[in-house]
Amino acid sequence: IVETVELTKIYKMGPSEIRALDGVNLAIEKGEFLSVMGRSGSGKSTLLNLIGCLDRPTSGTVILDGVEVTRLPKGKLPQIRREKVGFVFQQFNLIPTLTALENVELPLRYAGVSSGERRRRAKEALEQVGLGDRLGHRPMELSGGECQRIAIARAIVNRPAILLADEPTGELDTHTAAEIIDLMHELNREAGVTVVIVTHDPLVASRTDRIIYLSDGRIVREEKPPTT
Amino acid sequence: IVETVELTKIYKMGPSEIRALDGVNLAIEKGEFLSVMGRSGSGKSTLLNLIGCLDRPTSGTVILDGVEVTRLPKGKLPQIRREKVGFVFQQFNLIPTLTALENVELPLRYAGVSSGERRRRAKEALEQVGLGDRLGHRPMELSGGECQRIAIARAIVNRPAILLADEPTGELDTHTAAEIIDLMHELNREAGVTVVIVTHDPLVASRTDRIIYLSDGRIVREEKPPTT
Ligand SMILES: Nc1ncnc2c1ncn2[C@@H]1O[C@H](COP(=O)(O)OP(=O)(O)OP(=O)(O)O)[C@@H](O)[C@H]1O
Ligand SMILES: Nc1ncnc2c1ncn2[C@@H]1O[C@H](COP(=O)(O)OP(=O)(O)OP(=O)(O)O)[C@@H](O)[C@H]1O
Ligand SMILES: [Mg+2]
Ligand SMILES: [Mg+2]
Repeated sequence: IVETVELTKIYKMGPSEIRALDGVNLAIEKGEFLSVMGRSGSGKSTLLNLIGCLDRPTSGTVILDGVEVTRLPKGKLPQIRREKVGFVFQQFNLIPTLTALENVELPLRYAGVSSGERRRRAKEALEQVGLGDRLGHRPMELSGGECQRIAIARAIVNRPAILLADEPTGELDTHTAAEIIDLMHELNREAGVTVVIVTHDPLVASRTDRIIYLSDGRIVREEKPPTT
Repeated sequence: IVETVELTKIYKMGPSEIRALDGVNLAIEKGEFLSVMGRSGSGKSTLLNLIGCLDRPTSGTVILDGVEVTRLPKGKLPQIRREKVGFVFQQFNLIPTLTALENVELPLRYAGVSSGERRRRAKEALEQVGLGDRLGHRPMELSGGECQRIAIARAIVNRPAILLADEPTGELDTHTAAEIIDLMHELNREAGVTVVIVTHDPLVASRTDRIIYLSDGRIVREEKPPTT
């Protein structure tokens, strides 16, 4: 469902060059539950952003659900994203003036869902991440972990084909983190959502089908954790 | 060096009330290395914000380095904070238009340090967190973990009496997280900095002198991890 070929992203800073990604070749099967690990600065967010069409590579190819997105004009990317991808950002990116419920409804608005149905589904997604009692709060009135969970609810509410989650449990206690990973497994098994999680947590990675390790913008290792 | 008496923070949301902190009594010795754990939403950031004078309680007392800060007029708090506290925010709070170096220099500017000395000490702090090669980058040009480390460098550059860190390793891989905790231990041992870390990482907590557990705004348990 995702394929990258020689995916490369280079940032020019004055005279020097930063190879955030350096020729990444990756194939992700439909329905897979994958994790990506690696040191801070190794290129994990860059990889996710390129797969999720939030950014364009310097060179190389991304094929997303059969579409060679790296050949599309920039203007076509938002639509592809909305139809196919749910994204949990490393820094949440919630709209501060909207409530938790309104933030989660946003992808459903774009999908043209009626207001009654939007409300019902957004409420359900928030209950799934344990925030049924925080619907009317705005991001400033919520804890770090609560904001992260709103971002997760927003990413899953549209049942995307692919869920890309950039460190979705970085701000969560062990108990809440386990519940979130349970939820992602449920989506994977029951709704066939392909899941790619960037994580620093070995416990989270051990609960995925395959772990990809990045170092200095390259894949250096792959592992299949023993199934429990 | 820190004492709280019946510390309480209540948020009114329409007809209902959220007891973010509910009568917290805590005494922290000078030079202690403490961690605070608890579920998402249990009141950890609220506790840190009240100790660090970023916010005022609904009732109760905070005594910081001999000063009853809850009795001071609001206008006096910024000065107390700058002189006594280094704060690492859960969401980093860097200035997006400034470079890594300029962000870390900021507390030294407030302290009236000369520009040459400021540059030298900020550079040193950034090297200590492993970002000596990112001095000229702005937050948008840095990874999540790199931003978190700038926030840490900024909090320690002024050798504060008390370092309050709200989940300082939430975005860091295991290796980089261990280096940051090593650095905090070094400050604690060699510069006598009192350290309070909110963390979800049991490995980080196991490396502190005492662990305080919060639940629904109250301290429910205390533990002394076995010393390695
Ligand atoms: N301004 C506010 N208005 C209303 N409720 C608030 C406000 N700020 C925080 N809260 C609530 O107070 C509770 C405690 O918040 P706090 O940020 O201290 O939690 P936390 O322990 O740091 O959680 P996390 O681990 O998720 O960061 C949360 O349930 C949150 O919803
Ligand atoms: N706009 C940019 N300009 C210059 N360099 C950049 C830019 N964005 C990212 N980088 C650099 O590219 C490298 C990879 O960044 P990326 O965000 O992918 O890392 P990461 O693996 O997600 O790290 P973390 O675990 O800390 O989140 C980093 O070293 C960063 O400094
Ligand atoms: Mg990242
Ligand atoms: Mg918090």
